[in-house]
Amino acid sequence: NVAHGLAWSFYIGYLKLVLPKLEDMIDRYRTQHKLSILGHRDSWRLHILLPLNAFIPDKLEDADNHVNFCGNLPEIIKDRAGVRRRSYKQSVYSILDQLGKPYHCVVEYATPLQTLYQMSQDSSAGLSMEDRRQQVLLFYQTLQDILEKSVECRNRYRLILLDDEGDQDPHFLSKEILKELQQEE
Amino acid sequence: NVAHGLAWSFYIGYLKLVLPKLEDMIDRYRTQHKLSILGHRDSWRLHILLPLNAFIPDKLEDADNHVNFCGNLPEIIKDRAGVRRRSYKQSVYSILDQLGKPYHCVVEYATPLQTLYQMSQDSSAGLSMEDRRQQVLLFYQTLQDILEKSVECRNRYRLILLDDEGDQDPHFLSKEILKELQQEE
Ligand SMILES: Nc1nc(=O)c2ncn([C@@H]3O[C@@H]4COP(=O)(O)O[C@H]5[C@@H](O)[C@H](n6cnc7c(N)ncnc76)O[C@@H]5COP(=O)(O)O[C@@H]3[C@@H]4O)c2[nH]1
Repeated sequence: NVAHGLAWSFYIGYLKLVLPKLEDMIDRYRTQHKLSILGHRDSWRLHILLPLNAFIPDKLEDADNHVNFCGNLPEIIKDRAGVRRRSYKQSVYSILDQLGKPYHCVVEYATPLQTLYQMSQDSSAGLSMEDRRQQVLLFYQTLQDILEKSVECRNRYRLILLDDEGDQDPHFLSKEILKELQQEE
Repeated sequence: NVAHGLAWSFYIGYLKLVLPKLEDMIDRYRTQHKLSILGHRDSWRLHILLPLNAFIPDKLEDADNHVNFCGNLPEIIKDRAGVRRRSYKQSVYSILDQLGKPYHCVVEYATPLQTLYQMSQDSSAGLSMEDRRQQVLLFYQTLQDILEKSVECRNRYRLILLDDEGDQDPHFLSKEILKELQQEE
């Protein structure tokens, strides 16, 4: 069950490290850039996008041009497993609503789903396209369970499951993210 | 089978990206620092340490004080899954032999094994200490199979499996790395 291990790895090797420091990083970012964006502390969370088809572009703009990169949060630097000063950082985006009004948030795709996608493309990996969808759901459920029990990560994340409607609507992604942000405000 | 997914993730999310550029990075490092270290192109590989007990310190010096950090190779910067300008780099170490002569190489532990270790410490992860050892071997075998078939990674890595003698000998790690380096020269 590939997704079980990938969810644990995402938690242990990334979320557990970065989520506890996220509020500080957002605070420093706003101060450094003298910004009044991200005014609602309720949305000071890492919004994690989980597309059911595991198809993940490297730039959010390629999924929806209403999503635009603003800047990176200050990085966390940590010695990890012999790699000195490994860098971890998240990106801030502005999301335009249908009227062109921008909302800001820290958002990214769940990187391990790229592994699932590429495994399904490689016949020697033993993961079919049908299995892949099931594994995305298992990843989502496992991650949800882990994060709910995690004291370090409480209230610092939002998991956003995305179904395939996105293929029809060029602004599906921005609308889905805005639904979440509007619940947070 | 957690290790199967972790091996694919290590390949797809890291080795496939960094190994093809490794020779260039070592070349630039030697040029920038005007160094004659790393004189044997045969050792221009990423030496990947796989301890059977999955116990991985974040600093190699903590495992063996004959292993010393020299510097980081130039970084690779890549947009990944919505994180802009994510940084990837490897560390160069000098390894002292029993006579105090230094040999240099690019080396690190296989980071995903830290996930296995921490999962075995967390009762909700469903991985016992006995399973963990088996999973390390499965990780090693899966990674070996993937890398042997990978055109992009050919000859750019060395997998070094480490058993537990390390607990007895404070210079076990340096000796094991030197055995590999001496075969390469
Ligand atoms: N968004 C995001 N930003 C990050 O900085 C980051 N770092 C890790 N991860 C994801 O968390 C999980 C745990 O990471 P781990 O380091 O144990 O495994 C990593 C690690 O063994 C190796 N790797 C990736 N990036 C680096 C790196 N910069 N240096 C060394 N090793 C790396 O390849 C594995 C897979 O990486 P990703 O496929 O990017 O996803 C990882 C993984 O799902 C990240 N996700």
